[in-house]
Amino acid sequence: MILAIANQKGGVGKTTTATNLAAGLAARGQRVLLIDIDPQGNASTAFGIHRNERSKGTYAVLLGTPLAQATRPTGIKGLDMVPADPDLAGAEIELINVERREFRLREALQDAPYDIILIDLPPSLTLLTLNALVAATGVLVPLQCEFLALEGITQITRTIEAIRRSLNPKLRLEGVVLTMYDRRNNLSELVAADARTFFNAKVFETVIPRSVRLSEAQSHGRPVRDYDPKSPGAVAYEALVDEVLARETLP
Amino acid sequence: MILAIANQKGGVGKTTTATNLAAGLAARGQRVLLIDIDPQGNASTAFGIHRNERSKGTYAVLLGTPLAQATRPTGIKGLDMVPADPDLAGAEIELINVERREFRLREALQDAPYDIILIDLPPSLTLLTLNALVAATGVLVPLQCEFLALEGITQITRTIEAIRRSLNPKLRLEGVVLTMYDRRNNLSELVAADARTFFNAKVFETVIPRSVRLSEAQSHGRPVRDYDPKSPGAVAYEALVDEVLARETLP
Ligand SMILES: Nc1ncnc2c1ncn2[C@@H]1O[C@H](COP(=O)(O)OP(=O)(O)OP(=O)(O)O)[C@@H](O)[C@H]1O
Ligand SMILES: Nc1ncnc2c1ncn2[C@@H]1O[C@H](COP(=O)(O)OP(=O)(O)OP(=O)(O)O)[C@@H](O)[C@H]1O
Ligand SMILES: [Mg+2]
Ligand SMILES: [Mg+2]
Repeated sequence: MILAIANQKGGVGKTTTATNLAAGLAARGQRVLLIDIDPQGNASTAFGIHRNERSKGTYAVLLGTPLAQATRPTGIKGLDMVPADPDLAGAEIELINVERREFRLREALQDAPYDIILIDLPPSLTLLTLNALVAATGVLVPLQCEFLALEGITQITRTIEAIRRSLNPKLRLEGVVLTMYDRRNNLSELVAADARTFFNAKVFETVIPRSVRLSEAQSHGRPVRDYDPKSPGAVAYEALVDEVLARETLP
Repeated sequence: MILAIANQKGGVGKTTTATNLAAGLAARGQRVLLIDIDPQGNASTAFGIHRNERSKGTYAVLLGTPLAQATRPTGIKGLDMVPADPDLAGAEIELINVERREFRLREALQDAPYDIILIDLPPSLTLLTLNALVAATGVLVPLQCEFLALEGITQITRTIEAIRRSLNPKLRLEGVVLTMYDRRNNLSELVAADARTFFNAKVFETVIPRSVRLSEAQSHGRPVRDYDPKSPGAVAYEALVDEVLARETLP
């Protein structure tokens, strides 16, 4: 399974979901690889990989470096990652004239020795996003429970549809994860209800609450399950891991 | 003054700042134009312009439609806007082979009959972002008071520097606005202190608190000063408007 964590809307919890899902899946014995294809490199930061230690990463892989040479340990058993190298910010322009430019990541991930590969995407629809969606088998869309969240959601669903028809017939919408749900904010429930009407059973049962411990964990370079396992955010992400695994084994 | 509201990090309050700043400046008698160059079209939504009413907008202007034909009233005296038309999502690919593609917006805004033009940018560094930064005289960077916010901040400052050296010598960093400050979250103060160390006097005195009334106002298609003028978010944005005007008149 290769899962792209995508939504072109910014700040909806893509990185927070990708990193905590990766940690939870590894803890259940899966061999997991996390790929940071966002030039901002927030997933790399969330695992404590400093900016000056990212020299061979996702950009190098797109240009032909073997995956194993760009893969790093995260300090978590069963979880490796490919960080966002500094050159990733310029990949858009550099890859334009490269052969089979949309397929670079898919080709690099063939026969990769992992059960699950997660890809953290940037908040945009660019060639990097395209590479991830061509390589992926499924897309998980975090949806923030705030106003404007549903606004652009058809952009990502239309993009998934367009890529399925043209470059990647296997690609499917794995599910929609409601994030930053705040009981005190009545907009949260409105957005959640709208999302369930629009996406039906594709919306995961698990809802991720707004919880500052999630940000704090990132500032310490650790997944929330290690930082504060009893916090509402950690409990919710554990439930999400179980749901993703349960859906994965379904035909 | 042409002010680009920019930060490639997603969900930091670009649209919320652009729309509320525009409304506050118009209320003080300035003739204001707001341009939505984000394909998500959140600024267009925040002024109640429905998706099916955006047919001539920013994309049409980039391809040569006169500005006046794409400009709409917002229902607020002194404030017009150019919405994000549906084709904007494809602009990246379409503009690649167009003459002087980075200068399209700058040329379209020459002699525009406004005192202040604000541009709401998408969370990425693409040709649309480039067009806005080439057209702008200043950049206002909203910085969310949460972890990861300072992570990629050098990307936008490096981009501004690169554009000033090559395509737009006038471009300057107008200032950094701290947003979503939450007194109950000690990360907020850490990020604010870091930002002041890094940017010094460029950080506006006004800090925008986290306030759910800001989202609610957007869901009603109105700026917060009309929706709930006494709310903490509305009061803060009024103070920001005064600070922006005071800085503008300084040499
Ligand atoms: N459930 C949550 N509760 C509270 N804060 C959260 C939650 N999820 C994410 N955050 C915080 O919100 C901010 C945005 O989250 P994150 O960076 O994961 O979003 P993203 O979609 O990856 O952003 P981008 O579009 O820039 O890639 C971060 O500061 C993060 O710490
Ligand atoms: N000060 C605030 N307090 C509470 N919520 C806020 C505040 N500012 C913005 N929001 C909410 O946070 C979300 C993100 O804000 P906004 O859309 O303005 O960010 P953005 O930087 O424009 O996002 P994008 O990167 O997708 O363009 C929205 O749902 C908005 O309603
Ligand atoms: Mg992210
Ligand atoms: Mg926006």
